Amino acid sequence: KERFEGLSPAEFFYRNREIAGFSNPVRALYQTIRELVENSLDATELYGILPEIKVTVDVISPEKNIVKVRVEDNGVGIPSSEVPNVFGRVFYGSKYVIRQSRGLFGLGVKMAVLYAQMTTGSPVRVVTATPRSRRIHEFELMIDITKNRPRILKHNLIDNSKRWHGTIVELTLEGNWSGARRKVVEYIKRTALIAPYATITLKSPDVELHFKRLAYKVPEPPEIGRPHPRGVDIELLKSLIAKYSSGREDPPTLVDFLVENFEGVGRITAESFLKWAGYDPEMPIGSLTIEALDDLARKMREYDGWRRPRAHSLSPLGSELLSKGVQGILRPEFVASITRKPSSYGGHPFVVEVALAWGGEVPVSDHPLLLRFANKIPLLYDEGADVSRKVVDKIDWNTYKVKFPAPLAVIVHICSTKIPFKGVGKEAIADVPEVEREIEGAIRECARKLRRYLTQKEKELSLKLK
Amino acid sequence: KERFEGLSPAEFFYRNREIAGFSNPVRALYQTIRELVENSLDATELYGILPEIKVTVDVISPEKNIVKVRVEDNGVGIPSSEVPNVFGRVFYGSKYVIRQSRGLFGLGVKMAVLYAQMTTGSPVRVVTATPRSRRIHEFELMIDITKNRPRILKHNLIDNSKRWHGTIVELTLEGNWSGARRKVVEYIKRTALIAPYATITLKSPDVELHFKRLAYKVPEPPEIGRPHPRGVDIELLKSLIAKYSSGREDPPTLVDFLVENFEGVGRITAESFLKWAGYDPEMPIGSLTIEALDDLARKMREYDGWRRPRAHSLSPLGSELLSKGVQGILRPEFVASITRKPSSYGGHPFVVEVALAWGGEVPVSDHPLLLRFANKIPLLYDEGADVSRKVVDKIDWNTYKVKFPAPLAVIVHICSTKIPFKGVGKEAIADVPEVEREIEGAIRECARKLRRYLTQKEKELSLKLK
Ligand SMILES: Nc1ncnc2c1ncn2[C@@H]1O[C@H](COP(=O)(O)OP(=O)(O)OP(=O)(O)O)[C@@H](O)[C@H]1O
Ligand SMILES: Nc1ncnc2c1ncn2[C@@H]1O[C@H](COP(=O)(O)OP(=O)(O)OP(=O)(O)O)[C@@H](O)[C@H]1O
Ligand SMILES: [Mg+2]
Ligand SMILES: [Mg+2]
Repeated sequence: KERFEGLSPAEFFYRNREIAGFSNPVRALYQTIRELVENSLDATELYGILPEIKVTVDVISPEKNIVKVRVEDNGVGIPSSEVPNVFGRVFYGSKYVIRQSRGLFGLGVKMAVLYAQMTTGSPVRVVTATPRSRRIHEFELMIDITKNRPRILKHNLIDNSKRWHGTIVELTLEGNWSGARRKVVEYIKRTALIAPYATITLKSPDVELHFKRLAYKVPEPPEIGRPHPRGVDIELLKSLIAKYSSGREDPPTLVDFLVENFEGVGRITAESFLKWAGYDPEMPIGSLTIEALDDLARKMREYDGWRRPRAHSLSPLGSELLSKGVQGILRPEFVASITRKPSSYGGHPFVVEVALAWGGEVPVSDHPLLLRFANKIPLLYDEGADVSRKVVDKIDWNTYKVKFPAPLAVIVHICSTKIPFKGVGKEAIADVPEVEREIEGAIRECARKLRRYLTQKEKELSLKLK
Repeated sequence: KERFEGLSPAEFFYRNREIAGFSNPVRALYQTIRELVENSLDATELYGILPEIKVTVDVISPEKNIVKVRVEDNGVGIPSSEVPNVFGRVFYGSKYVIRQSRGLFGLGVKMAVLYAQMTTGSPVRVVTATPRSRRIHEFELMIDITKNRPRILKHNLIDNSKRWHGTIVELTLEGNWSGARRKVVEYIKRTALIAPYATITLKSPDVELHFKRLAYKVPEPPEIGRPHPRGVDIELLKSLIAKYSSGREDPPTLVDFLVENFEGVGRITAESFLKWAGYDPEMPIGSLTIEALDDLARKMREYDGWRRPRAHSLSPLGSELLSKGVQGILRPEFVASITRKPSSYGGHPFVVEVALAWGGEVPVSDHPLLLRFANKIPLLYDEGADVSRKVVDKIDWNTYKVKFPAPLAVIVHICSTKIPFKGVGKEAIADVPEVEREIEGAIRECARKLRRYLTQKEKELSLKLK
């Protein structure tokens, strides 16, 4: 007979860890490093702190492939009461809000802890202090996989005499450093490209990198936003209504509910919408039936009178910083870059930034070198499944005077409150039509600038030859 | 300040439903149908029942894109005590065992229920009866997303006078039938190809399909297996030790533990392994330290004296049935098919089956038409990210006398107790080296047979022309 059972989230991802990028000792080491680095960059940038990230890789045992990874940052640290769940509970984090950040799933560091635990039996070590805290907290903990909760093995308090703030995470795992090194180095280089205001160092047995920041100002941190009516469904409406109604004496009205809970909805817009949709603005939201909620959700998605989502919850690099990063890392002869106006899909705002780098130290190749970024995360795998690759492949580069083999690099950066990732391993982006159109528009805009440059270069060369 | 929170699994997949294939009304309708059909085929085949699957699609409202999907099967039904969790709790199911089946995540039908619930507010309706049960159970239920548990709206008992057994699932969702129709039809056709012993019907507003079974015998159902030592890690050892020790008076020995819990480990093998690894076979497993567990796990993975995993937990189609299915659906002039010997990766057994279909009604194309299957599931999306596509692309077909454009179809079927899917949407398979090698070997084996046929055809043609 069939045996029925339930799994905890930790159990599920322990069994299916390859889906999160932890498929083998090479890939798992890469994923471990990137999950920690991405957390450190969020912990600095989102608070306007110039990031200082130190990555250390020690090969403890080459025959057994045992590696120790340590990542240190100068970020906002983690409140000690939150450390156990942050590192020991799958689907726990602070990124479940409407705001651009690298983190979004509440899963990344837990996967790294799980993998280290199952391959070497060792706990994660965390040292952390929040700004102005008098004490530094040091933890060692593991995950109780069956129950999806942390098991604290150690918790020490250390005097924070130097008033340090930040986080150190140490993991010992089965990882193949010689296999992973090349991709890890590339990941760190590209992180330096897309976050040129960050200072990042890597120390490992056979390679040391030191990227000193090229810019001295962190971009304006994004603000937490509200959902846009374009993206509502019945469940979202129900949960927003529940939150908005709780603890109030007088039941709130429908128009108040819309104005207070959604992006792009002012009082006048809300009233015209409700008039169009056939609802009394003063109607108490508690009296909405399930059929009315269904109808309201549908009409909110359909109505074209909403203001488009603002970009205050986004934090693009800007074409100037993007050019700076590209110049610093790729050292091309020519760069054209653009940050497009904000757009949106399904109520989620997004901004596409593109740079084209040509010549100089850009390697010559049969097709464009594609560097993909999402919310300032470098994406190094699954290029064949990514929307940017689809767009680059359908462009006829001859139109822009680029004949392959050629030294051309295409840098695509997508910022959004919801990046349409294809999987929890965050490697490829789905071809959402609005996003695909924006990427193509941005690439063509830069390509026209490149064409002018190459045309000019051609003229100067033919003048010389005369 | 950062706001920390945890999400239930239902909440997580509600927010990230595109990762499970529910990205838009076209794709969601396709995914809903396939999740239900795959459950129905598991519920019949795994019990030696000749499957009768009826799929009905009603477009309730074309302007609002409201569609009702109903899938009925003659399977083993679901025990009434299990229905609420099976449909209302993410990460719950009966497929968390070591045995080939379409289901593996305990997530599929819950995603369909979630999507229907959030787009139309309506519950799932389930009618089910197990073999020889005197009553049929009818449920209507929804998912409490915040708590990841079912909410039963209705539960009726009906007299089972006809002694029916099986399951009917009805969902009302926002789905785009005209957009999804082509892929749904293709999915059902290919299901008929890979399961030629199944009778499948589709009734929809504008298309009706009836695939009567071509074979009258279900393949031998797979048996539940045990883990293979090649795939152990410390956490697996700990949980197996805990289960094996619980409720026993005398602590079991290390050699007993190995023989009773692992695949491919007889008493003699276990003793030689323990001798090689430096452990006393009679040592009580309770006395193993974490360092010893770590060492034991590593050595179990490393030891090359284990018997390779048996295929009793697999259920390939067999080259004869595969040819039959290919003939029935593609109507080619020539078919070559092969079922390879069982292989394994990381302790997981797998079998690759391949067919090449040439000519007849196979469409002429610039590259081979690739039909991919995993555990008898047709995979229709993300071909560019799939290992089979990678293998097909690197083969020089000229060697086998195939010059494109040509009417060639490549059918690849992988059976395993753990298909290396790249995501929970089950569309692409990762390029695990052992699997990739087997696919290439199988394709080349069939290609050699095709070459003999084409060479013969060439001869006959030149004879005719003389
Ligand atoms: N170095 C760090 N500094 C400060 N906070 C951190 C750090 N690392 C983790 N955190 C906190 O722990 C939470 C959980 O991290 P985790 O990587 O598991 O999820 P996430 O970053 O929110 O999302 P994702 O799964 O997409 O990475 C974060 O949201 C953040 O609040
Ligand atoms: N038509 C059916 N007949 C019998 N049992 C069913 C049927 N549909 C679902 N079930 C039961 O419900 C469980 C959960 O189904 P669900 O689709 O959510 O997960 P799964 O099939 O186990 O895995 P996956 O997420 O990969 O599909 C199944 O394991 C099975 O026990
Ligand atoms: Mg993270
Ligand atoms: Mg299923």
